Amino acid sequence: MARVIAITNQKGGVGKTTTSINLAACLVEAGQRVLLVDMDSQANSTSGLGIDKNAVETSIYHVLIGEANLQEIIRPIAVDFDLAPSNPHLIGAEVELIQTLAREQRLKNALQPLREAYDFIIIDCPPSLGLLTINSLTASDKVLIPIQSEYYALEGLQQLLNTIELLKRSGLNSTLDIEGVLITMYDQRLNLSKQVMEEVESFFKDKIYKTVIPRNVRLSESPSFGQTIIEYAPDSSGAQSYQQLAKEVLSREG
Amino acid sequence: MARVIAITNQKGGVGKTTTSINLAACLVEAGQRVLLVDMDSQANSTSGLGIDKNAVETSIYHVLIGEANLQEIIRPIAVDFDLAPSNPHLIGAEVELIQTLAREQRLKNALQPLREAYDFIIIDCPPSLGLLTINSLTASDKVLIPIQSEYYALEGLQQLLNTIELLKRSGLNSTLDIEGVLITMYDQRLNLSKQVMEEVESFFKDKIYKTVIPRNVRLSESPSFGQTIIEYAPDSSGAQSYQQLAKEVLSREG
Ligand SMILES: Nc1ncnc2c1ncn2[C@@H]1O[C@H](COP(=O)(O)OP(=O)(O)OP(=O)(O)O)[C@@H](O)[C@H]1O
Ligand SMILES: Nc1ncnc2c1ncn2[C@@H]1O[C@H](COP(=O)(O)OP(=O)(O)OP(=O)(O)O)[C@@H](O)[C@H]1O
Ligand SMILES: [Mg+2]
Ligand SMILES: [Mg+2]
Repeated sequence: MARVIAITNQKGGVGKTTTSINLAACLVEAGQRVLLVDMDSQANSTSGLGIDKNAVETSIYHVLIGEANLQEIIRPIAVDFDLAPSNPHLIGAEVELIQTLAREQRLKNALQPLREAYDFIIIDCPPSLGLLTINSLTASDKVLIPIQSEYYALEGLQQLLNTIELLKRSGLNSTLDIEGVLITMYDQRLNLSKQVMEEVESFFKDKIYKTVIPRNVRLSESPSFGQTIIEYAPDSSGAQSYQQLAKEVLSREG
Repeated sequence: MARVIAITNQKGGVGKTTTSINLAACLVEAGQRVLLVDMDSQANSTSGLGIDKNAVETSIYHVLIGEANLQEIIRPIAVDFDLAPSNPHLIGAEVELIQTLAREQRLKNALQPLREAYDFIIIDCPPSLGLLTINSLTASDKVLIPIQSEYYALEGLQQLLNTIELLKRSGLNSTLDIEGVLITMYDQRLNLSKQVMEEVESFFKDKIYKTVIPRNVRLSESPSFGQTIIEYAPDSSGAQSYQQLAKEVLSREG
């Protein structure tokens, strides 16, 4: 039975996609079967793995509006590593879903038949708290929150926690829990990074991962080659930190 | 008659808020009267100027749903520098606006009576192409597009240009034009920065500003003090580049 983890934070550019792709790749390297679901209309997880989003005919959009099932859109990336791609159609999904039945549970229902086929299902979320993120949170067991080592990154956390709390109380997903909080783009030369780290530690206490992702240019270069960090630069600090994170996620099993 | 400029790019974390606050401040320094409108539910422009978003009772949300007029919510930041603040209520606005009359023109109508009172109205947009961004584009004369010097930043440009084109053809704003494209967080030591710059130059040709905003830690520190870059670190490369940008925007008058 797959563990479903949503990678989410409505603040933009904090490393959601970078974490989704590279955590998935490192879990596969550690022997897990992983499905990555791209729930962002920017389709960065899709293009970051070398797939042309404009050439994707049926995507997660068609699954959400009921025109395809998930099995039909899944593409193999590597052995034991599959992707449910996005494409620009997803821009219209939030408005279209508003009038549909069980609009918050479309992704959860679509994932149900596939949970036996994977060990992990990772969901890359868009930078908003709209229906696509609500669908992702409703479908997930746990939430992994990437936090950039910057001032604005702290600002939005309370809103995110409120949304998770509302979702739990609404009955849409009463067992949803925070898997962990991940510090990204950490630069040990900057005071700002240290200050943000201290604030996050006092706010989240034991929920924060011991693994910290450093700022590492290899991480921002790898998507332009359509490769994960362990393919593109296996000896980089970026690759090592995501391998470390995969170990920590596995050790927090269940 | 104020020039209304929307600062937009649906890619997250590219420098929309940093550009909105600091371009506004540098235009004020150059003798202009400026209104900054925060159209993002994260309210980063509001908090970046030192205002507690949770203490803001009536915000741009109340203006969009018709419960307040813009004049009532405006706060002075400095002489000739006003802010129309946001607060977390704005999260619900996209869904609530869907059923309202003239839902795309709410901001445009609200700004109309104030256009004589300012020389510039700057609108900070959220990282999405939903109704809040559509409202901002409909209300604007021009669009300023910040582009981070990263691979994913190039990916989303076509979608943004398509949205602007659709908006023009729909009649919502047939004269909307791109004011300029701004390269942000440029690091001259990185090949990736140079590559992205070349791609953007060949894509946008003369629309790209000569001013390039360098990666400068002072820019990410200043919001934690509630200050603009020219108050916090007037001699920094960040301050100088935004002062340079203000000059370029003024020289492109009308
Ligand atoms: N640890 C890191 N070191 C250096 N660059 C990074 C790191 N993590 C991410 N990046 C780069 O920073 C940018 C933002 O990261 P990413 O796109 O993964 O964030 P996101 O949260 O998914 O953004 P969005 O909100 O638009 O979905 C990207 O260009 C990415 O390549
Ligand atoms: N030139 C720069 N040098 C260094 N840091 C910067 C620069 N510009 C912006 N930043 C920092 O990068 C982060 C992202 O910038 P900002 O929040 O302005 O982007 P945004 O596009 O408004 O994000 P969102 O999509 O969430 O609205 C912030 O923490 C900001 O302080
Ligand atoms: Mg992303
Ligand atoms: Mg912003």
